[in-house]
Amino acid sequence: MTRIIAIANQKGGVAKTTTVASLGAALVEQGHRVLIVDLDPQACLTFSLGHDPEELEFSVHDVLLGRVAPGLSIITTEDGIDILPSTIDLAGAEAHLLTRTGREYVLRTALEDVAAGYDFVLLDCSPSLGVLTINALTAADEVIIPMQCETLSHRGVRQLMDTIEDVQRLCNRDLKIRGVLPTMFDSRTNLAKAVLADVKERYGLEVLEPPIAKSVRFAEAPAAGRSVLKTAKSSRGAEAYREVAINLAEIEAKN
Amino acid sequence: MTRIIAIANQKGGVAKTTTVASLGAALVEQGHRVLIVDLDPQACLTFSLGHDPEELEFSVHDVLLGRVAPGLSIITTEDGIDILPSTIDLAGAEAHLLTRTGREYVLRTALEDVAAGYDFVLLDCSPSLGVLTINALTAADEVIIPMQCETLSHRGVRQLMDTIEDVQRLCNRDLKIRGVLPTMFDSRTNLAKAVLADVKERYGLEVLEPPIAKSVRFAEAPAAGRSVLKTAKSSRGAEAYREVAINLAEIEAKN
Ligand SMILES: Nc1ncnc2c1ncn2[C@@H]1O[C@H](COP(=O)(O)OP(=O)(O)OP(=O)(O)O)[C@@H](O)[C@H]1O
Ligand SMILES: Nc1ncnc2c1ncn2[C@@H]1O[C@H](COP(=O)(O)OP(=O)(O)OP(=O)(O)O)[C@@H](O)[C@H]1O
Ligand SMILES: [Mg+2]
Ligand SMILES: [Mg+2]
Repeated sequence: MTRIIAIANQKGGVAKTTTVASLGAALVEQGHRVLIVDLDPQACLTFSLGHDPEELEFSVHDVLLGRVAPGLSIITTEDGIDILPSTIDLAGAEAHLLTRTGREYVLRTALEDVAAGYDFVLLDCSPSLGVLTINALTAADEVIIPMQCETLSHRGVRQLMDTIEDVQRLCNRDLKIRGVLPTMFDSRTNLAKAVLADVKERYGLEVLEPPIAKSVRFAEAPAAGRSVLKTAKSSRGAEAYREVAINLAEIEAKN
Repeated sequence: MTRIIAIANQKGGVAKTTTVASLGAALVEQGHRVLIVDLDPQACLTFSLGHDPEELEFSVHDVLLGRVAPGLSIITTEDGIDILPSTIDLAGAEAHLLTRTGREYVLRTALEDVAAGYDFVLLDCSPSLGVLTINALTAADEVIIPMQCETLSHRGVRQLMDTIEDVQRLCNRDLKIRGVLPTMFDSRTNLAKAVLADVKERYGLEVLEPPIAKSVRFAEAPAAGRSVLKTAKSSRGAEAYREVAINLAEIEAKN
């Protein structure tokens, strides 16, 4: 039973891309078949796992516009994760899709052809609540919210929850919130713990465990075109994502 | 002679908002009159300096659509910086402006009425290269690129440079790149220094000094609704931004 999971947060730089790459790699290590979809025109996920977006023939943009079958656009990565990559063309998607009827469903429709071949499909969203992110939320069974646990990321949660509720009401009744994943977590300060506790209470959200601590090892991984699970195999960051993956695979979202 | 400076980088979470708030506060401390403009529908800058976007009557969105005069929308902050604030309505601006002729010039036109009352106007961009960021680049005399000096932020520079060149060619011949500001700088690792040296060489960009080091003091400031120059007056982060402001005020961009 394939689980499609959107990794979303409109705040910039909260480790959405790092979470998709690392969780994807961990799930593959644990024996699952994983597809990741890069929904950011900046194509950071595509680049992080060793592909040059400018060298790609097809991308998720072609798939969303119905020009190419998804199966033809999916490529492999050295980490063993399949990827539906992005290129800068995707920046045009917002405009192209803006006036199309049923524009929220194009990703869901495209994934129907290929999802069955995977145990997990992870969707990497850009820092916005535009049509591509709405597509991710409409296509997904569950959503995980990576959060930096600082004041400015706290502020975005309300708006993201409103958007998720809109999608649940209008496009995807079955969408469940799997929970918040604390990222770049600084357990020394009180601020991070306070923000996390407040979000949990205020929005009734689950918190995935363990939190991902700040670590300089993460910055090295994209430079090598591999996930941190390969560039820093036994680091705390890699181990934390492995544990999150185990918990994720065991428990589906309840609400 | 008013200097209008866009703070732009489509990569998320590289301290654009923190830079506008901190530089703005430093320039005010140093005796300049400063206006900051929040061009992000997430309104983090507005919130960081003590305003609740949901309580505001007018915002930059009304100004861009020509409904309200800029002078009526500008409000003050405890840091002494004037702000043209944002609200979530701004998310609609991309769509509203998409089909309008001369849509790249609406901010420039709006600022013409008020810029003369200030020495500096700083424009806080969202993590995208959409119509609002194009407006900022079209309205600006100079652009500063805050950069996290990690692989993924390095990757975005090419695309940003292409966009700046397009704007220079088509909408704003006089736009100059003031330079890159290294933010959240980890001087202990070789990666940050290597990325910075590479960007400097590859794109011929100036690097503003000093770099802004990583510091936990920055996360506290938005929680208090004040800039870090007030919440951590003599911290290294506050001092670094003061120095950048002094250098900025002395030297205009050369190219
Ligand atoms: N646990 C961590 N510790 C330290 N650095 C991290 C950690 N997780 C991610 N990073 C680094 O932080 C930066 C931002 O991460 P990332 O690009 O994954 O965020 P994002 O939410 O996808 O950003 P965007 O909003 O631009 O898509 C990257 O350079 C990444 O390598
Ligand atoms: N020098 C620093 N050291 C540590 N934390 C910092 C520093 N500068 C900014 N931060 C924190 O990093 C986070 C991201 O900063 P900020 O919101 O200013 O980035 P941004 O580029 O404006 O993000 P976005 O792309 O979402 O607009 C904030 O929580 C901020 O407080
Ligand atoms: Mg990303
Ligand atoms: Mg910002």
